[in-house]
Parts: sequence; structure tokens; C-alpha cells
Amino acid sequence: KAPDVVIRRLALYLRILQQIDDEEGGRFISSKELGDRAGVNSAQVRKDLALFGEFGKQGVGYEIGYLREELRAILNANRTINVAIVGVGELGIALARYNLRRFTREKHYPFRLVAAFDNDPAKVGRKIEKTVEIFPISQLPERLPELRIDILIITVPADAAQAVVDLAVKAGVRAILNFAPTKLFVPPKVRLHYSDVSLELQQLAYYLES
Amino acid sequence: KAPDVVIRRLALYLRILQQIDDEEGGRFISSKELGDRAGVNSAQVRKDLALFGEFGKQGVGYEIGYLREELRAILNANRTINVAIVGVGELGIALARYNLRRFTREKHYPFRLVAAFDNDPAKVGRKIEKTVEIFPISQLPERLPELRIDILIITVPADAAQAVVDLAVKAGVRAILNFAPTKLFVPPKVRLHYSDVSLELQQLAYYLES
Ligand SMILES: NC(=O)c1ccc[n+]([C@@H]2O[C@H](COP(=O)([O-])OP(=O)(O)OC[C@H]3O[C@@H](n4cnc5c(N)ncnc54)[C@H](O)[C@@H]3O)[C@@H](O)[C@H]2O)c1
Ligand SMILES: NC(=O)c1ccc[n+]([C@@H]2O[C@H](COP(=O)([O-])OP(=O)(O)OC[C@H]3O[C@@H](n4cnc5c(N)ncnc54)[C@H](O)[C@@H]3O)[C@@H](O)[C@H]2O)c1
Repeated sequence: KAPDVVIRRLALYLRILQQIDDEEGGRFISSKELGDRAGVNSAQVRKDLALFGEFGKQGVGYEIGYLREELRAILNANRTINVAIVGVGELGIALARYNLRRFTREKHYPFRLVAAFDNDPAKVGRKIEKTVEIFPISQLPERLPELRIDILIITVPADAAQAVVDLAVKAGVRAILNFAPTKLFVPPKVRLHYSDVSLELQQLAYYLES
Repeated sequence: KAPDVVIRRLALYLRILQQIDDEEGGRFISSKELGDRAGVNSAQVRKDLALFGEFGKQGVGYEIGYLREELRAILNANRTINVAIVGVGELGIALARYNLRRFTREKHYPFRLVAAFDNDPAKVGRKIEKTVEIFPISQLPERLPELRIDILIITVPADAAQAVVDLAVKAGVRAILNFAPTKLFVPPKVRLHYSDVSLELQQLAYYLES
């Protein structure tokens, strides 16, 4: 597997190629133009892509449709990825609606929300946007394999997050995106990413005049 | 200024020290224990902190209260940081409420939401949680210096984000946290961070079995 920073750039290149495709762009794109749109220098673009194969023609650039399909295959974006959310509070509900909206509107958006989980009896049994059922957290162990959930999004309070993650790992989850502002521990085979708003704000604060 | 990856870890160490303080922990902490809680090896902890000064005693560790205050000073977390949100939709409103809640409840949380901006006439003039006024986006140029806004959070649609950022940069903003899934361009003196949920999901997808 390639380093994470390379994968982050590939995901960016794919999004740019999908934006161009949707704008009915030209057939070819140079590493310079792709780089300019991604904020990456053209040599880096060529180096990143060369890790995965020979996609461009010298002096002509990359054929947009072809490169897009290749990147989709590399990033597993050429199939539907099932996602579930644990913790259907303020943030969970905003993310759930966002995912549902994008999946129905954009033909390239691969993430399908298939379930939600919560421990609040007042929420369990209801449906988000009349389509996605909120299951009790106690059912996570059987629902995860049954619904073939690929990625779990965690939007529970920080002090509940590790217990939820442990339950999900035992049920066989492979990838987690955590929003709770706390360090979580998972075994090496589980991929864990954070989206930590308060940590981002704290980092930005460092760059302000003291 | 230290590299971004170091600052990200310092922010993590600070949060851990604040959690210990709130739990009325012991007076000292070793680089090993701080490292274990942060998921970082102890040599890295010592190296990070040594960039900023001599904070620990050989064999004894770091005095929790002292190190916490030093990290707060380094990260500008020892003063209130004024934050504003542009785009008061699903995500903007969730983030606004979250910030207001943490600022009132936690004595260490330095981020105060002082304003919100939108271009929807139906939203302008209303108040979030009866306290934070939603100004028209056209007023950003004068409100930014007037309210001494340090950090701007961008939660507008992707195709509106660059224009909003250009307006904010002209008004003198120093730091931006962007949630719109698009690459933004700012001059070197403006610090720009992204929180891009769809990019995170795309990266996680790479690690699933093909
Ligand atoms: N709201 C935001 O904008 C925002 C921003 C950044 C980070 N966060 C983080 O995201 C998380 C969620 O925030 P929120 O504002 O949506 O909180 P919230 O209190 O509105 O929602 C939390 C939800 O999690 C559920 N829950 C609690 N414990 C659970 C458990 N053990 N199993 C299953 N469900 C459980 C609750 O019933 C509730 O529905 C928090 O960790 C918060 O720090 C939120
Ligand atoms: N909702 C989510 O959970 C979520 C998750 C990840 C990323 N995002 C991203 O965050 C952004 C906001 O998403 P949302 O779901 O809140 O959308 P939304 O449509 O609910 O809200 C967008 C808000 O921005 C305002 N707006 C539009 N153009 C503006 C302009 N030029 N100046 C000022 N205000 C303007 C609109 O009036 C609206 O209030 C989008 O870029 C989206 O891709 C959202």
C-alpha cells in the first residue's frame, strides 16, 4: 500500500478529474494543469501517478476519462461503499443528510449510508430522511456484517467513543472516521482517521500573532 | 515557526494535560505516559517539547500544571480566540452550536463564536441560540476587523467558497478552516486548513479490500 500522503493527493486528483468531466472539459490534461488545480507541483503529480502505472503520454498529458477510471479503481471508488453513523446527534444528523443528498444527486459519489446507531431510546426505531433506520447500538455486532458496512463514522461524545470502537472492531469493521475529540486505539489491521475540529482550531491558533 | 506536524502533536498533548487536570491527576507526568495517551513514542514527546524549552526534570518527568501553562502560551490558547462562521446551513449551525456549548461549559476552551455570515435573506438578522447574530456576507469586510475575528470557518457550498475566501483575505483574515470540498487558494501569509469529510472517506476507501 502507498503512503497516506500520496493517497490523499490521489483522492484530490480524482475529485478534480470528476469536476472537469462534469464540466465537459477537453480530452487531455497535463500534469501541470492537474497540479495547478490541486496545489501540487507537476513533478509531484507525475511521481504520484507513476507509483501506480503508466497513465500519460509524453508531451500530450493524461486522457481525462481514462485517468479518472484508473484512479477510481485504485481508490476503490468504482463500487458502492457502505457507510454507517454511530451517534445520531447534531453532527451525526448533519453528516447523515449530507451523505444521503450527495449519494442521490451525484453519479460519482460512492458512499451510501445504510444504517445509523444510537443508545438513546427516543431515537432508536426512527428513520433519517424516511430512509435510514436508527438501530440500537447493541445491534452493531450483527448489523455490521449483515449490511456489509465498510466504513463507520463515529459521532458520539468523547467519553463513549473508545467503547463504541471496541464493539465495532470485534464485529469486524475495517475503517473508521472519528469525530470525537479524543485519541482512540485500534488494532493495526483497522484503519482509523480523525476529523477533529477543535484540534484544527487549536493548530490554527498557533499561527496567529501572539 | 515549528513544523505543522509538531504543532498538531502539541495541541494533542495540551488536550491530554487538560483532561488530566480536570480529573485532578498527579502532579507529574512522564514522557512515556504522555506519549502512551497521545499514541506517540516517548522520545518523540521529548524531542517535540525540547524545541520550545526545558520543561521536564530528568527522571521525574513534567509538572502537569506548569507544562499545561507553557503549552497554552506556545499555542496562543491562553487568550480568547474570536471565531466566525460563514454559511449557516446544516453543518454551519451544528458547528456554531458546538462552539457555543463548549465555550460556555469548559473553562479551557478558548474559541468564542462572535458572528455568523450568510447570503440568504431569510437567515440574515436572526440569532443562533439567541446570542450570535447572522450578518449579511456583504458586511464581512467591516465586521471582521470590528469584531477582531481571528479564525473564519467556511461552511458554504464548494462553488461559493473561493469568492468568500477572497473577500475575507482582503478584509485581513489570518486563519481559515474550510469544510467545502474544494481546493482554495490564499496568499502565503494566510493560514488555511481543510476539514474535508468526503476526502477522508475516499482515503479510507483505499484501505478496504479491493
Ligand atoms: N456538533 C458539532 O458540530 C461537532 C463538531 C466537532 C466535533 N464534534 C464531536 O462529535 C461528537 C458528537 O457531537 P454532537 O454535537 O453531535 O453531540 P450530541 O450530543 O448532539 O450527539 C451525540 C449522540 O451520540 C449518542 N450516543 C451517546 N453515547 C452513545 C453510545 N455509547 N452509543 C451510541 N450512541 C451514543 C447520543 O444519544 C446522541 O444522539 C462529539 O464527540 C463532539 O465532540 C461535534
Ligand atoms: N452537512 C454536512 O454534514 C457536511 C459535511 C461535510 C462537508 N460539508 C460541506 O460544508 C458546506 C456546507 O454544507 P451544508 O450541508 O451545511 O450546506 P447547506 O446548503 O445546508 O448550507 C450552506 C449555507 O451557505 C450559505 N451560502 C451559500 N453561498 C453563500 C455565500 N456566497 N456567502 C455566504 N453564505 C452562503 C447558504 O445560504 C446556506 O445557509 C458544503 O461545502 C458541504 O460540501 C457539509
